[in-house]
Amino acid sequence: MIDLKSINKYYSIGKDHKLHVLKNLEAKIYEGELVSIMGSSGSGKSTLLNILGILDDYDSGEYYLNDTLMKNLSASQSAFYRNRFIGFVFQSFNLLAFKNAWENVALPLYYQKVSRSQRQKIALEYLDKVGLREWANHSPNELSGGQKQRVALARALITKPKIILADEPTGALDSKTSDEVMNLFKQIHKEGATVIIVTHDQEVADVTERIIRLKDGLVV
Amino acid sequence: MIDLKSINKYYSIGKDHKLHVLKNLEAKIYEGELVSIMGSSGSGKSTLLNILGILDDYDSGEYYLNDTLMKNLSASQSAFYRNRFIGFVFQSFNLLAFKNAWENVALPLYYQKVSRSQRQKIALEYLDKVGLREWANHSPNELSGGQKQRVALARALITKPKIILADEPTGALDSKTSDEVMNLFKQIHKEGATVIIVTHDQEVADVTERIIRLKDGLVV
Ligand SMILES: Nc1ncnc2c1ncn2[C@@H]1O[C@H](COP(=O)(O)OP(=O)(O)OP(=O)(O)O)[C@@H](O)[C@H]1O
Ligand SMILES: Nc1ncnc2c1ncn2[C@@H]1O[C@H](COP(=O)(O)OP(=O)(O)OP(=O)(O)O)[C@@H](O)[C@H]1O
Ligand SMILES: [Mg+2]
Ligand SMILES: [Mg+2]
Repeated sequence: MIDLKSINKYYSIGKDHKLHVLKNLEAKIYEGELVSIMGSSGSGKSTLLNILGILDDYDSGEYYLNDTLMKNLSASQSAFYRNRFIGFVFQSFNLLAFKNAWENVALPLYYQKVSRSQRQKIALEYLDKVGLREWANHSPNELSGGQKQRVALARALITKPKIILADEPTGALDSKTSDEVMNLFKQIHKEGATVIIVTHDQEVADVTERIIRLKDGLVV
Repeated sequence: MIDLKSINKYYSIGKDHKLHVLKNLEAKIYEGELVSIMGSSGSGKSTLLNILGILDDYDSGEYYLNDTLMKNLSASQSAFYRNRFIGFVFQSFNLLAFKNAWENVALPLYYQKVSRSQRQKIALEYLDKVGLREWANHSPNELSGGQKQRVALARALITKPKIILADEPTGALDSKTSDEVMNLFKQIHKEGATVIIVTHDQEVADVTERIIRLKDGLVV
């Protein structure tokens, strides 16, 4: 499903300094797998996830998604593949401040032209799955850290995407809520999704089928 | 050092709905203690920490800081006590986007009228303590989640405040980096600081002298 060959990614810092973040990275992830990505702070996990999520490009190598090469895509091509395949939970949630919880969760359905009443109905179901139905009308600044994180998760799941990319989805959660979230991931994995979770939490990684470890931009 | 008596805090949601978040909360924290605050997502930990940090007010009860009542303070009085006593690590870091890492860390010294060259020198020392000296010139959007968290920590420590309030300071860190940060907290605690850490991580809580548990806005 996902094939990464010799991926290199650089960031420019200032005008004459380049940081080599991903270094000839190689990885394969098969359809329907539940994998975790671990590595120390700054090792390149979010960078890798952004490339997988077609949110960022890379400097050399090839990224095949479902046998299609994801390289030099236009903005509309990137958006097409993203909306077709991928649900993304961001490390810093990225909720829209001027929309409330259910509106944020419903956003991917809006792009799929689902009617407003149907969007709200489904969004409330997904908020319920993450224990936040009562908070549907709160705006993001009226939510705790862990509540924002769960709203971001509900938004990533609502279109039942084939691939879920989650960047530290339990980082702001207590252990009981974290277990509930992991049960949700296991359930959608059972329903056929390919699930890739970046995590620092060994208990989360232990629930996955395989751990991909990153060290200084390389899979080790 | 810190005495909370019958603290009640409400948030208004919309125009006719009030959420009772802290309910007659009682707690005492002694000078020089190293304590953790635990509780499920949404239980009121950040709300409590914001009140302790004089960043937010409360609806009834009394909060005594060093025997002075912190109630109905003006903006300048709040700022005075905050700058005098408190270093705060925010759950969502709150770094200034238009300043780089060392400038963000140096900010509290700027308010103390320290010279620029001296501020930069000390800021680099504190970045070094959190393993990020090489990232001094990166702006926040050029930092990983865990790097931002550590910059926020360095900023909270730089004025050697009497009280450190840290809202989930290791949430975005791998276990090795997390251990380094806890060693830093232990060191400043040894130097006499009162340290209060909100955490979901039992391993972090186990390093503290006492755990204050919050459940539905009450200390249990
Ligand atoms: N500005 C606000 N307006 C309305 N409600 C709020 C506001 N801030 C927080 N809340 C609500 O108050 C409750 C407590 O929030 P708080 O941020 O203190 O929780 P927390 O214990 O820090 O949670 P977490 O572990 O998820 O960070 C939550 O139910 C939240 O939705
Ligand atoms: N936009 C950017 N410009 C420059 N450097 C960047 C940028 N984004 C990230 N970096 C750097 O690239 C490296 C990898 O960052 P990345 O966010 O992928 O790390 P991470 O493994 O997700 O870390 P964490 O566990 O702390 O979230 C870090 O050293 C970071 O400072
Ligand atoms: Mg990251
Ligand atoms: Mg919180």
